[in-house]
Amino acid sequence: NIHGIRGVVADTRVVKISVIGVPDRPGVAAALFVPLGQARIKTDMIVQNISHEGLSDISFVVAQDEAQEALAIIQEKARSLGAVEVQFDPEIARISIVGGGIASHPEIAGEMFAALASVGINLEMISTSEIKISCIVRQEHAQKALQILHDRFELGKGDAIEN
Amino acid sequence: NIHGIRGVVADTRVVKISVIGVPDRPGVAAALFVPLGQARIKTDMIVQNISHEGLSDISFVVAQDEAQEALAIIQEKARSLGAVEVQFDPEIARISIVGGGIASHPEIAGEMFAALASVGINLEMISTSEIKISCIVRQEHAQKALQILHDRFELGKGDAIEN
Ligand SMILES: C[C@@H](O)[C@H](N)C(=O)O
Ligand SMILES: C[C@@H](O)[C@H](N)C(=O)O
Repeated sequence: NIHGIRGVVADTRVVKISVIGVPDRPGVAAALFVPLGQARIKTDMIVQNISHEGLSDISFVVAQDEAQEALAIIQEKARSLGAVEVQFDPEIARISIVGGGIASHPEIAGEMFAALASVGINLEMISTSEIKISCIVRQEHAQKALQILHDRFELGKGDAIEN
Repeated sequence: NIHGIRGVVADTRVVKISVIGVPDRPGVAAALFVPLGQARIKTDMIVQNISHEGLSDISFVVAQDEAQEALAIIQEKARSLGAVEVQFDPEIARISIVGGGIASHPEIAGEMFAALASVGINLEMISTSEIKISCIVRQEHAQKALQILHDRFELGKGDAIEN
């Protein structure tokens, strides 16, 4: 396979929760995630970009079977923080490329984004590290996303997994 | 140490580039990151949250010595995409907790955020995976951040590193 990528994974049994317009000041992220941790809820792909006019959005992904509990906790905390709103989106898929090659192959991110764009898939959230590139897309695109990435990165049969 | 965390790292020789208000449609992320990959520029911590009114922000971190070249590429691409603006921020530190324990210890994220908040550090960007939790903070807080996380997670001397 190309670039030493170990595989591509599509997770469809996850949901996205976004807290919109929270104050960008110390303690806000803690206020949201300490209670989730205390409830033993596993959060993944926590994403927060830079703020605008003192307000930030914080999103994260949770497993479907923890979603209701996570949402209840978040809605209460968001209210006390004065958040603009909480969005709950179950119709997502998380598409991830994993592999040690990412750090040493700076072209992988762009190639993954271009591959998904080539079949018309919009990237709704992005989060990357040296060993993993993850994108949130509409759940209906999961199969198509796996296929194009499998083809583009010349992966073997066992390397493109849908969960 | 607590939770099987392997260490905490502060990277201060990095800069943040943010492309503000790009269209949230297929191909935009590719337009920005394919040229960076072709220039062999290593991007880390690409972060994109959900869009508002059809527009998104995309941020990423690059090493100081690749920053000028990355910025030049991004500014040209951002212009052709009709981005609202490009922000360049060199006064940052990336604070990361690394360890296999993160996936199985859902309390780590909240505890990290709370520890940093307890010493007044604002979290400007957040990006997480099962093996790494990264926050962008003001560069001036790097030492303080390392110290509080080292103390809170009871890490040994060699486990809190400033780069
Ligand atoms: C928005 C949120 O991350 C806030 N900046 C905090 O530090 O908690
Ligand atoms: C904003 C950008 O990520 C866009 N949604 C794309 O798919 O390229």
